[in-house]
Amino acid sequence: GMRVIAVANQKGGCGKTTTAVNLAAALALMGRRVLLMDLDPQGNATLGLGYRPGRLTATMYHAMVKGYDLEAILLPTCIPRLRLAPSNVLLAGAELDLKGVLGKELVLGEVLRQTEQMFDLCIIDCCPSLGILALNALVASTDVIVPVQAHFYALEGLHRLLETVHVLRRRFQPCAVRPLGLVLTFVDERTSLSIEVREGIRRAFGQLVFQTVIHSAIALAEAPRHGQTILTSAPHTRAAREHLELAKEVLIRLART
Amino acid sequence: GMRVIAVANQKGGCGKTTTAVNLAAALALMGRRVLLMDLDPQGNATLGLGYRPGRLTATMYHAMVKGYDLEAILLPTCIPRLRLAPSNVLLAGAELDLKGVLGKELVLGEVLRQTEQMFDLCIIDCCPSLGILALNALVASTDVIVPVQAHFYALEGLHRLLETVHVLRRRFQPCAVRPLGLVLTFVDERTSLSIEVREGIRRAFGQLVFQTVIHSAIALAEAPRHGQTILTSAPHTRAAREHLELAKEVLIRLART
Ligand SMILES: Nc1ncnc2c1ncn2[C@@H]1O[C@H](COP(=O)(O)OP(=O)(O)OP(=O)(O)O)[C@@H](O)[C@H]1O
Ligand SMILES: Nc1ncnc2c1ncn2[C@@H]1O[C@H](COP(=O)(O)OP(=O)(O)OP(=O)(O)O)[C@@H](O)[C@H]1O
Ligand SMILES: [Mg+2]
Ligand SMILES: [Mg+2]
Repeated sequence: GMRVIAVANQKGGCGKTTTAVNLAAALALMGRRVLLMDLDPQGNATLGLGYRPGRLTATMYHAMVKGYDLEAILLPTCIPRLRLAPSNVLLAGAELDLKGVLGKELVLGEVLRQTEQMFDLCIIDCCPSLGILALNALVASTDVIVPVQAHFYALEGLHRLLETVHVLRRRFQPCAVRPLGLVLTFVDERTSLSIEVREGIRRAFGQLVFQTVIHSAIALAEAPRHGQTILTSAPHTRAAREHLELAKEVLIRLART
Repeated sequence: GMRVIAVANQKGGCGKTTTAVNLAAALALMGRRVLLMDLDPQGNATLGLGYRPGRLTATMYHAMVKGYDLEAILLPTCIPRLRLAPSNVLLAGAELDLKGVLGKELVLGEVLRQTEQMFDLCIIDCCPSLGILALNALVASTDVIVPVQAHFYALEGLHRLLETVHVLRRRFQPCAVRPLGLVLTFVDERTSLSIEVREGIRRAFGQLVFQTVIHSAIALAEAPRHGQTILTSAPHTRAAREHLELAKEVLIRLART
C-alpha cells in the first residue's frame, strides 16, 4: 500500500517545506508515483511549486472540511509522476471548523484512503506547530521525517515531538506512525556550532539520524522563487545531490520497516 | 504607561526569538526597565537566556491558566533592568485550557496589567502561528514588530498578519495594537535573492520597514548556546551594533505614536 510520510517539526524554519518539496521531487524522478500534500495554511509548498495560493479555489481545506474528493483538488507539477494537493490561508480555518467534529484527528486519514491506489508515496508538509492539522498529518501517516536545523534551539523540542508520535501510536489504533529519521539541515562545515550540534544529535538519537545531511545552500532558497524544485532549477549542485541521496536512504528505510 | 511590543510572525524561523531577546537586552542597556515575555511553548527565549525550561515550576502557563501573580514567575537575567517571564512546554496546554474561558483572547491583557508600574517596556516573543497564544499577545500589545527573513517564502504571510492586526484593533475595543515596523533579518549582501526580497518588501511596505537590518551572522546563533544575548557574548560585532541601532529606532517610533 501507499506509504504516507509526514515532514514535521514544531520548530519554525528548520527546512520542512524545502525537504518535503525536494524529497518528493527526487522520489518522483526515481520512478515513484508521489503525492506532495501541503498542510500548512502558509501554502509554502504550493507557492514553491509555482502556484499562487490565493488564486486557488480547490484546496486541502475543501478536501478536509467541505467534503471535496481529493482527486478533484490535485494539481500537476514540473516533475512527471509528482502531483500536488495544494493549500492556502483557508486552511487556517480548519482549527475552528474541525473543533466539534467527531474524531477530528482522523479526518485526513479518511481523505487519504481515497488515493491509496493512485500513488506509491504521499509526502505531507506540516506547519510549525502540534495543533489539529499536524496531529491529523501524524495520525494519517505511516512514517515521520523530522528536519533538524544544526542550530542550538533545534534540540529543544525534539523529545516532545517524538513523545507525541509515541502517544498517537498508542492511542489511535490502527495508527502506526513511526519516526523514519531525523535529517540535519542548514549544515555549515565552517562553524563549530553546526559541528557541535550535529555531534550532539547523533549522540542523542544514533541510528535515527539519516547519514545524508543537507548543507546550507543559497540555491535551495532561490529555487522556490522560480516555482522549481532544486532537482530542476540546479540539478548539478550539491543541494540537488543531497536530496537524491536522502531519497535513496528513505527508500532503503521504508523497505526495512 | 508601559508599552507592550509583540514580536510576531506565523512564518517559522524568521528570527522572532533572536530579535525579541536581543532587542530587549539592548533597550535595558539603554536604561529602560524591560520585561521579556516568552509566549512560545518551545521556551526558546527562556533557553536563550540560560534557563532550562523543563526545570521551571512557575511559568507563563501558571500566570495565564493557574492564576499565579505575574511577579511570582519573573526571573533575573544577565542584563541589569531586564527580567524574564519564562515558558516551557506546559504552555502548549493553554490552547485547550483556555478553550471554554470567557474572553479567552483577553487573558494575557489582564495578566499584564499587574506589572504596569514595574516596567517601561514589555517585549513578547510569540510562537510561529496565529493561534490563541499569538492572539492573546497581539490583543494585549500596544505595538507589533514583525521580523521578515530576506527569503522568498517570507513575503507570503505578511499581508495576512497585518490584516489580523487590523481586525483585532476593530473588534477588541480598547485594543490598540499597531504595526511598529517590519525588520529584515538574515540579510546577506552577497546574494541577489536577499537584495531582491529587501527591495520587494520596501516597495510593498515603505516606511513601515525599519532602516536597521539584521545581517546573517553566526554569532547570533551561537550566543544562546552560552545563555547570553549578543550584547554580552559579542558586544563589538555588527550583529550587536545592529540590535542597538534597532533599539534606538524602536524608541524613536514609540515616541512618535
Ligand atoms: N539548506 C538550506 N540552505 C539555505 N536555505 C535554506 C535551506 N533550507 C531551507 N532554506 C530556506 O530557509 C527558509 C526556511 O526554510 P523552510 O521554509 O523550508 O522551513 P520550514 O520549516 O518549512 O518553515 P516553517 O516553519 O515556516 O514551515 C526558506 O526561505 C528556505 O528557502
Ligand atoms: N541574523 C541571523 N544570523 C544567523 N543566525 C540567525 C540569525 N537570526 C536567527 N538566527 C538563528 O536562526 C535560527 C532561527 O531563529 P529564531 O529561533 O530566532 O527564529 P524564530 O522566528 O524565533 O523561530 P520559531 O518560528 O521557531 O519561533 C536560530 O537557530 C537562531 O539562532
Ligand atoms: Mg514550511
Ligand atoms: Mg522563536
